[in-house]
Parts: sequence; C-alpha cells; structure tokens
Amino acid sequence: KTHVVALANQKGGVGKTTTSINLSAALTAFRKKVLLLDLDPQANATSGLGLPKTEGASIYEVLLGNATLDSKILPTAYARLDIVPAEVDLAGAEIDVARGDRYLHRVREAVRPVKESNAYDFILIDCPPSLGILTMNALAAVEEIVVPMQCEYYALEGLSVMLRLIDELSSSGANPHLRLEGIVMTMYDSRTNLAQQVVKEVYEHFSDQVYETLIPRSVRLGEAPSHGRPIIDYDPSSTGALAYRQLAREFLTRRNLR
Amino acid sequence: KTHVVALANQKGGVGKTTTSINLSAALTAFRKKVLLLDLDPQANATSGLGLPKTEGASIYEVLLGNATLDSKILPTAYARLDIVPAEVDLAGAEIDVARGDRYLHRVREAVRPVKESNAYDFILIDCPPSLGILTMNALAAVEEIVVPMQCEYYALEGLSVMLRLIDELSSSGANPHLRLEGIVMTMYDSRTNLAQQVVKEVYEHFSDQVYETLIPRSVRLGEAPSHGRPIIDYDPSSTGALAYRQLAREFLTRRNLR
Ligand SMILES: Nc1ncnc2c1ncn2[C@@H]1O[C@H](COP(=O)(O)OP(=O)(O)OP(=O)(O)O)[C@@H](O)[C@H]1O
Ligand SMILES: Nc1ncnc2c1ncn2[C@@H]1O[C@H](COP(=O)(O)OP(=O)(O)OP(=O)(O)O)[C@@H](O)[C@H]1O
Ligand SMILES: [Mg+2]
Ligand SMILES: [Mg+2]
Repeated sequence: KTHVVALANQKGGVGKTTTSINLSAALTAFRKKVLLLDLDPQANATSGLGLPKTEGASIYEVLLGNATLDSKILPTAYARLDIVPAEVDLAGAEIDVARGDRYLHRVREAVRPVKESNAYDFILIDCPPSLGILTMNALAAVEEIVVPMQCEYYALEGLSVMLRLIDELSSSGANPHLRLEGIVMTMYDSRTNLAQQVVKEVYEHFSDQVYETLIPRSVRLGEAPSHGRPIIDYDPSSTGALAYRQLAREFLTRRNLR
Repeated sequence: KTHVVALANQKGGVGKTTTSINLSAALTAFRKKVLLLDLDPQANATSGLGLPKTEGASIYEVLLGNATLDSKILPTAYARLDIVPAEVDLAGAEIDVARGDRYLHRVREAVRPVKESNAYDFILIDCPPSLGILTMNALAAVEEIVVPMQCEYYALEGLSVMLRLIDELSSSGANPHLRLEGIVMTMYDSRTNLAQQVVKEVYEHFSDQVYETLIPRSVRLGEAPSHGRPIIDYDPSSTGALAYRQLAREFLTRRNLR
C-alpha cells in the first residue's frame, strides 16, 4: 500500500524542502521506494536533488488534465527515489486551477493512478510556504501531514493555524482521512534558550504528535543542496545525516505501531 | 514626499518580517515617520510589534473597496511608527481579489490617499513568501523594493527569479517606476564557508545593489518578536540592533546620494 504524505507549513523557511529531500533519501536507505513530488514553484526540492528546472516538466499540465502524472516521473541519482520536478511556471497553475472547477481536487486526481499502482511505498509532497491553491490541493490529496517546524517564535505562532486547518479539513469531510502524522522540530540549536523554550512549548501542547528526533542546525545541511545531494550522501557521518536517518526510522516505527 | 517600499522575496524565512519591523523602528530613531503595512496573512509583523491579530482589522476590507486604508491605521508603542495590522482572513483576500477586476491594482489604490497625504516619510509593506496576488499587488503599488536574502543556497537560487520579475514589471509598463532599492544579506554567520560564498556570489553579480550592512545571525533577533518589540528596544546594544541602525543609515544615505 502506498502512503501519500504532505510536508506542509505555511510559515516560510522552516525546513519543508530539506525534510522532504532528506527524509525521502533516508527512507530509501531503509529499502523503501519513494516518489518525491515537488509542488513548489521555487523548485527547491528539484535542484536540491540535482535536477534541472525544465519548462513543462512539472505537474502543471497534469493539473490541467493534459497529461498523466506517470509521464512526469523522473529517476534521480538514487535508487528507489524518483521525482516529479517543479518549475517556475507552476506558479501559473494557481490562477489556472482556481478559475476551473474541482479546483481543490486536481492533485488528488493526478496522484490517484500512481498511488493505486503501488509502485512506491511513499509519495512525499513538498509544499510551498502558503495556504494557497497548491497547498490546499496537497492537503486534499494526502492521508497524512508531516509539519516541519523551526525552533523559533514565529514558527510556533503559525503551528496552531496549520493544526486548526487539518482539523477543519478532516471534520468537514473535505478529506476525512487526513491526520497529522507528526511535527518535526528543525534547526534546533541546543545552545539557545529560544530553541529550548520553543521545543518545551511544543512538547507541552502536542506531546505525542512531536517526533522525538530533533533535527540540529548544521551548516552541512545548508551546503548539501548546492551539490544536488541529500545529506546521507553528501556527508554520511554528519549530525544532519544521523538525524534524518533517525527520523526515517522513527517515521517507520510509529506507523508499524499504529 | 512619501516613499512606498516593499520588503519582498518569494523564498520563505529569509528575514522579510524581521527587516520590515527593525528597519521601520530604526528609521523612526532617525526621526522619520513610518507606516508599516502587514500584507502577510501570517501577521508576523503585527505580532512582532506586540499587536493582536484582530479579525477585520487588516487591509482586507480596503482591498474590496469597503473601507479606507486610513481607517485601519493603528499606533504602535513607538512614536513615529504606525501599523496596518494583518489577520488570517487576509488569506481569503487572494481568492476574492483574484475573481474581481483590477485585481493587481487594489493595494496601489488603497495606499494612494495615504501616500498623497504625506503623513509619513515611508510606507513599508511586509510581503508573504509567494508571488501570489497579495505580493503582486504590493509590487504594483511601490516605487522601490528591498529584497532581504539569507546567506543560503536556496535563497541565492530564488534571487534571480525576483530580480527578473522586477525587470518585467518595470519594462512592461505594469509599474514603470519600480526599481530595486537594494538587497539586504541577513542571518550572516561569518564562521561558515556557505555564508561567505553566498555573499561573495551576490556581490559579484549585483555589487552596487547590495547593502554594505550585513545583518548577522543573532538569537536576540529571534527572541525580540516574542516580546513584541523591535531589536533597538529589546536589546539596544546587541549586534542585531547595531546592524539595523546601520542599515537604516545606509538606506537613508543611498537615497540622498541618488
Ligand atoms: N537543520 C538545518 N540546519 C541548517 N540549515 C538548514 C537546516 N534545515 C534547513 N536549512 C536551511 O535553511 C533554509 C530553509 O530551509 P528550507 O528551504 O528547507 O525550508 P522550507 O520550509 O522548504 O522553505 P520555503 O518556505 O521557502 O519552502 C535553507 O537554506 C536550508 O538549506
Ligand atoms: N539575523 C537574524 N538572526 C537570527 N534569527 C533571525 C534573523 N533574522 C530573522 N531571524 C529569525 O528567522 C526566522 C525567519 O525570519 P522572518 O520570519 O523575518 O523571515 P520572513 O522572510 O519574513 O519569513 P516568511 O517567508 O515566513 O514571511 C524568524 O524566526 C526570525 O525570528
Ligand atoms: Mg521549500
Ligand atoms: Mg514574514
């Protein structure tokens, strides 16, 4: 069975793309097959895995009904990890899709045939930093959401907005199966009170929904995308690589226990 | 004469809000009168200055033509610094405005009477992390853009998208007066090669458009918003406060020299 997971948080720069890439890569190290769907017009997940941002290569045409998702899947340099890349034109999809009908279900319909083919264990969707049409489409298409969250004040403020939205989407019937899979604390710097306070606050309010794995702030994680490589390939013994391997293990264990 | 300036960058988490708040506050320390317009549904500039996110208090009604901008202006705890707050409902404005006419000129029309009253030296607009309707409205409404940019690889990638857009908007006549006022390098950590390389690359390509002031990474800047205070009030002798005061001085000097 293929699980479809969104990496979403409307707050910008919290580690959505970094977590999409590195969780995907770490899951393949546990012999899982993963498709990473880049739904952000910035196309950071695409370049972070070393692929070009080619015009026409994104899900855009699929959202308009002019192509199948299957036809947009590309291999990466990593076995068991495929990608549907993004491109700048994807920003135009927001307007085009909004003006048509079924404008919240286009990603769900695009993903369905690939999900039902069971070719992958996981389909991970990297979302843009907003609650616009593309992100809302992703939230309607997935069963579970992983919310990356920086250990900062503004990110804490935004978390309740995101969690309220998840509740609304599932209780309203827009996506009855939708659930929060977990909150990943990112860019954790144990030397600062701010980070410690934010982590403490998140644990107090959301305890069993927060991954025990804290992703540390590590410059190697910032360097890796300029080489187009996930951290477990760029610097396998770095604190970032260890943390994302740990996160993948926890991600898999939690679901076995459910 | 009132200058209208957008703080914009579609890349998330690069320091748009932190720069909006702290540049605004530092400008008032140089005896300038500033109106900060929070155009982001996340309303971080609003809470970062200690104001509540009140339903109906944002520019939303003004964009729909049901109120004047003047009626939404609130004082802050700081003399010479007023704010038009944001709220979550502002996200709904994207859809409402998109479905109406003149959907790119609503912010320009809203701001015009306040700008022409010359009540302020500067109107600074904090933009959300996207190139959607709200940001495009801001780019159509201003004469100049300040682009905050974190010293990271993905931020570097996004810079050329932003600069190309500015060129297109001014050369196409959508906003003929639009110009890049400057690029502000933020969260600079002099100990990392990554930050040094990114700064070097930006200086090489955009030399005279980059502020000489580098905003250092400083946890005090991350703490200040949880107290609802700009850095020059929260910790006046911190590296962050010195840097934003210097940025304000440079921002004023550059325009006198023009
Ligand atoms: N644990 C970490 N340590 C150090 N740097 C990190 C870490 N995680 C992410 N980064 C860096 O921080 C920046 C923001 O991360 P990233 O781009 O993944 O966030 P995002 O939520 O996807 O941003 P956006 O909202 O723009 O999509 C990037 O430059 C990234 O390289
Ligand atoms: N120079 C700095 N040193 C340390 N932390 C900083 C600095 N500048 C900003 N921050 C912190 O980094 C995070 C991102 O900054 P900020 O929210 O201002 O960026 P933004 O571009 O407005 O984000 P968004 O794209 O979500 O609107 C915030 O938590 C902020 O407190
Ligand atoms: Mg991203
Ligand atoms: Mg912001």
